[in-house]
Amino acid sequence: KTTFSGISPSEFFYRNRDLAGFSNPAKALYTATRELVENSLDACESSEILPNIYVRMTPVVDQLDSPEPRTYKLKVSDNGPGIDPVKAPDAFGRVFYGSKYKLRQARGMFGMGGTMAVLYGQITTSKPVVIYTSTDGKKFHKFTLRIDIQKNAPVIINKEIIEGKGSTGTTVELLLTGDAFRASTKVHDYFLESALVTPYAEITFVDAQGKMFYYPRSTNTLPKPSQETQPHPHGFDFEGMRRLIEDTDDKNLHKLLTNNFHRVGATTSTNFFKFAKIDHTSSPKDLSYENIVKMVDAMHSYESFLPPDSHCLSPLGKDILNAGIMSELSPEFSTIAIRPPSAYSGFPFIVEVGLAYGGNVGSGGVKLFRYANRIPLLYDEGSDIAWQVVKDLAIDKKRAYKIPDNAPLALITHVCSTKVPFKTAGKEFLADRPEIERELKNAVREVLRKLRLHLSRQSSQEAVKRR
Amino acid sequence: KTTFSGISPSEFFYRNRDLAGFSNPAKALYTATRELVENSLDACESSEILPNIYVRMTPVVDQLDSPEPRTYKLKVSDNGPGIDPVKAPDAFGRVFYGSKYKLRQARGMFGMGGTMAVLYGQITTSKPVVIYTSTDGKKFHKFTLRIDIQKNAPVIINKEIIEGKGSTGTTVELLLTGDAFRASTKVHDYFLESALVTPYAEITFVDAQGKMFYYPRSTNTLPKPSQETQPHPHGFDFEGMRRLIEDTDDKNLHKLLTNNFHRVGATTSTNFFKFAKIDHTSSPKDLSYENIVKMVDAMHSYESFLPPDSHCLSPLGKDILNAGIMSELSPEFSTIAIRPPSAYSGFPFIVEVGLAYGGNVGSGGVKLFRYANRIPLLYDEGSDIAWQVVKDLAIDKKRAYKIPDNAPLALITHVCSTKVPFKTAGKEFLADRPEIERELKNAVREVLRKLRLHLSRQSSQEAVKRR
Ligand SMILES: Nc1ncnc2c1ncn2[C@@H]1O[C@H](COP(=O)(O)OP(=O)(O)OP(=O)(O)O)[C@@H](O)[C@H]1O
Ligand SMILES: Nc1ncnc2c1ncn2[C@@H]1O[C@H](COP(=O)(O)OP(=O)(O)OP(=O)(O)O)[C@@H](O)[C@H]1O
Ligand SMILES: [Mg+2]
Ligand SMILES: [Mg+2]
Repeated sequence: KTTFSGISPSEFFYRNRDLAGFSNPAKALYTATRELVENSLDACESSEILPNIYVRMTPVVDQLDSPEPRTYKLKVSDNGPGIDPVKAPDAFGRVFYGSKYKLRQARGMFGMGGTMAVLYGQITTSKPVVIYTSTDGKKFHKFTLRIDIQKNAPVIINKEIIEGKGSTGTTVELLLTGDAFRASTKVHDYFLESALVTPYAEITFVDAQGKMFYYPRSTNTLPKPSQETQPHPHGFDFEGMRRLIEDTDDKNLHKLLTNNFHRVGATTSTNFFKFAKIDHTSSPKDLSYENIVKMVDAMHSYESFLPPDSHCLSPLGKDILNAGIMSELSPEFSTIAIRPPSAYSGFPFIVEVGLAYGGNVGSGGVKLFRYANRIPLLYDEGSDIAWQVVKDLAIDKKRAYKIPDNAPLALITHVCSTKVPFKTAGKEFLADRPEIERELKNAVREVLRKLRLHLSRQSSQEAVKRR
Repeated sequence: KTTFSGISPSEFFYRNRDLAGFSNPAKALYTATRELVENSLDACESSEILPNIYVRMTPVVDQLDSPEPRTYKLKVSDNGPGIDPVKAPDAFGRVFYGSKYKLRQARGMFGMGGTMAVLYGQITTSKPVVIYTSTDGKKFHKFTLRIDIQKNAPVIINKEIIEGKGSTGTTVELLLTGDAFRASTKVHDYFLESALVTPYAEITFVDAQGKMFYYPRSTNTLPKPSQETQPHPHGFDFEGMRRLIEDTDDKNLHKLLTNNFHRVGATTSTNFFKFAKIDHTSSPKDLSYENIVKMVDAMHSYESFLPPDSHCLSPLGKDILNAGIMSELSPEFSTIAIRPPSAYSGFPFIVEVGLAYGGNVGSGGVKLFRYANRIPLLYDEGSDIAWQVVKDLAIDKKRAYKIPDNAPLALITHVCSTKVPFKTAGKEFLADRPEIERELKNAVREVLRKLRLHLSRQSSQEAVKRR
């Protein structure tokens, strides 16, 4: 007899924690740290606060004699805006709940990262998480909570109010089974690579051995926070259109487009409906199934929508990329390509690529540093579309760019979007969305062509010298 | 002002379909096909019915002139046991709902694959899915349904009863945006590799160009269906123990272990509690937090639990692996290693590895065929722990096994478990769980050592010949 059952989202990720990046104690320690730090960076940036983030990993004293994996206390503190105390328990105790289900660029997007760190800590140590948060600097709300995994709901074990010292912020303290030794290289690289793209953040990291790594602020200029936007018409899908039509008060299709889509004005709308051969005065609610199909298909193929503007995005820009390349790679030659905004499935995105050659760049194979929405990606390089593009152009086709074997070549790729197409809930690597692949290819070709020019000038200069 | 919201599981996967293997039209067509075929195979095997599965992809007529991607009709039919008509709408219309949340090996495990195929079809074409199913052969229940994505619930558009022709089974028919041209190689490989490990199944596949591929049954012997089991104590986590203690009527710890765990009898339990230094007569409900920690930690480190038996598993076995190697690779030499059952995090698993060398095996690099729970894995090879083990041993360390460069070498890996640790909800590749990595290494070393023996005999025979 076949028996059926349904499970909650937290139960699903309890059973399948590999999907969220918690496969083994080393990886889990890495992922939990990443998720909490990214929550702090997001919160500070969207409230235009220069981030001060403090991260500490402490082995639990009585476990010091036992070999890894062991129990660690993980603490992440920020000076961000704090979390509304009414919302904080759900923010950390409920999977698929958060403030980032909006069309603007942020590191968070799934509504589950912080909750997964809490969940993993709970299932490996049975200890509750402690959250301190203040939105006014005067009162800190201290929550001790655990997750009712079968219900996907927080259980508040204790709640207190503590006198604040004048500054808002949030601190998360949890215990988890980790392997700090195995995770060490990746954790340190994460902080280093994160600091490179957040020069306005001050990050202090005290690792499991008590060693402190301090990444000071090198600029007081915050990037302009990304603004919420409307979907871009290119690639907008049926379900989106169906909901729009169901919910709309717009009296005709012309208004439906101009009121609800990114950069669609009266002229664009008129021209689009001419192209689609649909009467733009008809009412959305009267549209037949065939005509909705026709309209959505036409939105896919119409070439003259204005490209997205980047208000909903927060690209790194030349200054940050240059500063990072110079400080970390000290190359003899470098160049940057920043692609204009594009869109996939209605989501605006920008691709930025940096190239560094020679100087202190190590030989022995192309080194790729991947980022997405300012998050360093340190796992599963081979599966990432960015690597596949780099391998195709800078390795398989290196002759075309006059790149010698074992060249001292490093590339940095950054994809930023209102929705990064991660292939895993652990945000390890990017899926191959054709539009993103195309823009990565354009950007990588651009920097490789500049490198080729540099290399051929260099070799002709050397030829001149020899004569 | 920060506003929070929660979303349903189907809304989550609507927004993040890349996580489920639906990144682009080619991949989506592949994944939808895979999910439906695996549902049919699971259903037939668990009801001990020799599977007859019919798959057909048909381009929608009026789209034939437009270039790919286009709208396809995907139809998958089986002679399985059918689905209880009361449950069928939720089975296909609700994410995180199904019959496979049990501790036994099956291809399905997430409760979302079939639902995702329906969801992707709906968001790309707005058409409902049609399900025909009969559990008695007399009446077929025909459901036309779509998914209320925001609610994660099915909406039955139409329901009919049709006269059956005497045989039970299920047919799923849906429309979706696919790219059959781009997906062609992978789809055909999927059927070929699937047929290799299911010689008891008859599979008919009519591709998008109308070409029929017929994989006949080569044996009438079904594998013994996997039996539901209890968790194995090795690696059982806190949350599992907490729930067990909360729900139990067992009066003492000794009974708690013998009644609830796989192959833990009176002797094992007594010896375990001696090792853990815990009084096995104490009541589970009276156990302090510290003693639960002590018990769970001891369950991790105790080496003398009986290894799992394989009733909950369904390994391929030597016959199927040999038949597959011979028919597809025709090597000059082959060998198979089947590891004894092991467990990770309480889940029993078995690793099986086949090796084929020379003969018709192509040169030019090691070829790896990966399987998990009889599912062929055709994507993201580089990220799979199976590939990392094969690369480490058969490529980086090939000298140790006397393997020449560009050797004509192929390996087949099969990991079967009551829970395969997939890293993605699209079941593309395996996460690196240490226990599974260890068993893969043991199995690969075993076959490579046999190959080394064969190669050195071969070279000494040739040396004899030359004299
Ligand atoms: N340090 C923090 N400061 C302010 N708000 C926070 C902080 N940490 C978490 N939050 C809030 O809690 C919500 C849930 O966090 P969680 O990490 O679970 O999901 P997310 O960040 O929205 O998405 P993702 O799963 O991609 O990380 C966030 O959306 C944010 O509103
Ligand atoms: N062809 C079929 N015959 C019988 N039962 C089926 C069939 N297809 C689906 N089902 C039932 O519907 C349920 C839901 O299927 P679905 O593919 O969504 O999830 P699953 O197979 O349980 O897990 P997974 O997401 O890993 O595939 C299954 O558990 C099974 O009980
Ligand atoms: Mg987050
Ligand atoms: Mg399934």
